[in-house]
Amino acid sequence: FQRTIALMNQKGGVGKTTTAVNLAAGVAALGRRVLLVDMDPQGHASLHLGHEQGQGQGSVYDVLMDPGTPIGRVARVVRPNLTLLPGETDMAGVESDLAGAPDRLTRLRSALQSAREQFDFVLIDCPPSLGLLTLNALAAVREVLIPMQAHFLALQGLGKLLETVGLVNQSINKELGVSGVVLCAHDGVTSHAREVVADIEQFFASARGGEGACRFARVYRPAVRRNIKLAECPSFGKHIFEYAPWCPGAMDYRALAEVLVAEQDMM
Amino acid sequence: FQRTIALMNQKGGVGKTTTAVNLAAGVAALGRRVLLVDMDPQGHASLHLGHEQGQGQGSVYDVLMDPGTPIGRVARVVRPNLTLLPGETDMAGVESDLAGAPDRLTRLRSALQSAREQFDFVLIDCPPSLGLLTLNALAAVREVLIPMQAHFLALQGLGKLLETVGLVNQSINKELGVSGVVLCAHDGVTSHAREVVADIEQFFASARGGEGACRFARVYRPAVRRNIKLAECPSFGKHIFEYAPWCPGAMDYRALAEVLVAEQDMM
Ligand SMILES: Nc1ncnc2c1ncn2[C@@H]1O[C@H](COP(=O)(O)OP(=O)(O)OP(=O)(O)O)[C@@H](O)[C@H]1O
Ligand SMILES: Nc1ncnc2c1ncn2[C@@H]1O[C@H](COP(=O)(O)OP(=O)(O)OP(=O)(O)O)[C@@H](O)[C@H]1O
Ligand SMILES: [Mg+2]
Ligand SMILES: [Mg+2]
Repeated sequence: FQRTIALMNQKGGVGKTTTAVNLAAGVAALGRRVLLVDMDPQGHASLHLGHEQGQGQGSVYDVLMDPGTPIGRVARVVRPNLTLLPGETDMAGVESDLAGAPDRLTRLRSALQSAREQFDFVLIDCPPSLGLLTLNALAAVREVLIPMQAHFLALQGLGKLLETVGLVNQSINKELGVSGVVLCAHDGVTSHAREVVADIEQFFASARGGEGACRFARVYRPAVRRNIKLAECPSFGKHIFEYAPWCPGAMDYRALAEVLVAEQDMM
Repeated sequence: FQRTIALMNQKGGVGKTTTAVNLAAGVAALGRRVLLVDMDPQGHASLHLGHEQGQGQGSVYDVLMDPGTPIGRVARVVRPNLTLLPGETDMAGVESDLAGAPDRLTRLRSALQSAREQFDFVLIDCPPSLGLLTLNALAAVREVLIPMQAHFLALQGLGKLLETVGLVNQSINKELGVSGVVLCAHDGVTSHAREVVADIEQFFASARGGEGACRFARVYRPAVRRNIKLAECPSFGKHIFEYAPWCPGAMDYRALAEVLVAEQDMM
């Protein structure tokens, strides 16, 4: 059963890219075939894996401009079991480039159709906004994972995020749902963090049995602890498992990858 | 000599609001009259100080729609020496609301003219983008302070940020310059952080004596250490000095406030 997951949060700097890259790498290491789509014009997920922009190779931009482009032509195998569809600065102009195109929200979805057989997981790293790029990701997947930090101000953005998921779910993607939250850079010791997590879990509990996009959502465990190694490895173009495979950050993302794979076996 | 400072960084979650609020409070506590402008539709700076949106009171939005609005009518004194011009969700639509208005970049500047006599410091908390709201802030101030974290991926956005400041400086605000960087949530122990800081300092050193917007820029000291208290106090509507006045976060922001005030005495 192919799992297609958007890592989204319109708030910046919360851990979307770190989570997308390290979950992709962790799941690939467990033998599943993974496609990682870098939907951010900043191209951080691509940078994180050592990919260099601007060398005339393909990117998500080509696929958005022409959804008939075969994924194989623009994506590249960057690690065993791990294929990257790179992000690129040009994507920043996509709102105007696609303005007026009736299918501008479903271009990525069309393009990924041909990849259904080739990959067990499709993970999409979203930019920090609720614009056209993120909406293309939401239209193309069944699941949303929300990387976030357990801080008071982080909770403030959650309402708007879930509203957007709900809108996409009702209008163009009835299969879309929130699978849950990944806690990033987590400091589990402080009561503040624990209160914020309790708030999120209570909110999800009250969604159970209802009909909203959060009715199956949960807080994923383990939380990913704050660990400087996770901030260092992008500067070497490495994911955490090739940089410091037994550091706390690697242990946490490995455990989360195992959860994602185990869930897939039951789907 | 009035100091007008935009806290800007298009990258999200780097510490703009935490820095804007706690520097404003720190400088006010030293006896200077401070106006804090919340330029973010998220309204986090306002929330941080206990201000509640949507109660029919004024906000930056009124001032952008009609720069003739007296600041005193929409701003409110929230602490001794500290006046807040609140942010509000309506501001998110300002790009379209002001589309085509020839003065849409200088509305905040016009509105703040009348406040020149009333305040020693004007601090503007910017949203995580380089759009119309941030451009209004850049057009209205002489100085830019860049809150950022000493991580590899954080460096990536700096080029675009400085390019934008340079463009505003050349086109609509010849007085605009980068005063420097405030290091937020800093982990001074790791070599990674120290390498990133060294990179920034080297970059600023090479700008000295030139003619660019960074020729007077420096890395402000002290760096603000990571301290959970800084993430907790917004949930109580308090700045750090009324929440935990002797915690490391308070010590660091107090020291930075003293630097800003001492600099003013020499300007
Ligand atoms: N668990 C962690 N421990 C330490 N640092 C972390 C952790 N997770 C993320 N970081 C660092 O925090 C910063 C922000 O993370 P990241 O880039 O993954 O966030 P993002 O949500 O993708 O940001 P953006 O909104 O800009 O796309 C990066 O410098 C990253 O290396
Ligand atoms: N020194 C620090 N120690 C611990 N937590 C911090 C520190 N500085 C900021 N934070 C926390 O990090 C998060 C992001 O900070 P903040 O909201 O100030 O960033 P921002 O740049 O204003 O974000 P945005 O781009 O959304 O406006 C907040 O939850 C804040 O409480
Ligand atoms: Mg990212
Ligand atoms: Mg902010």
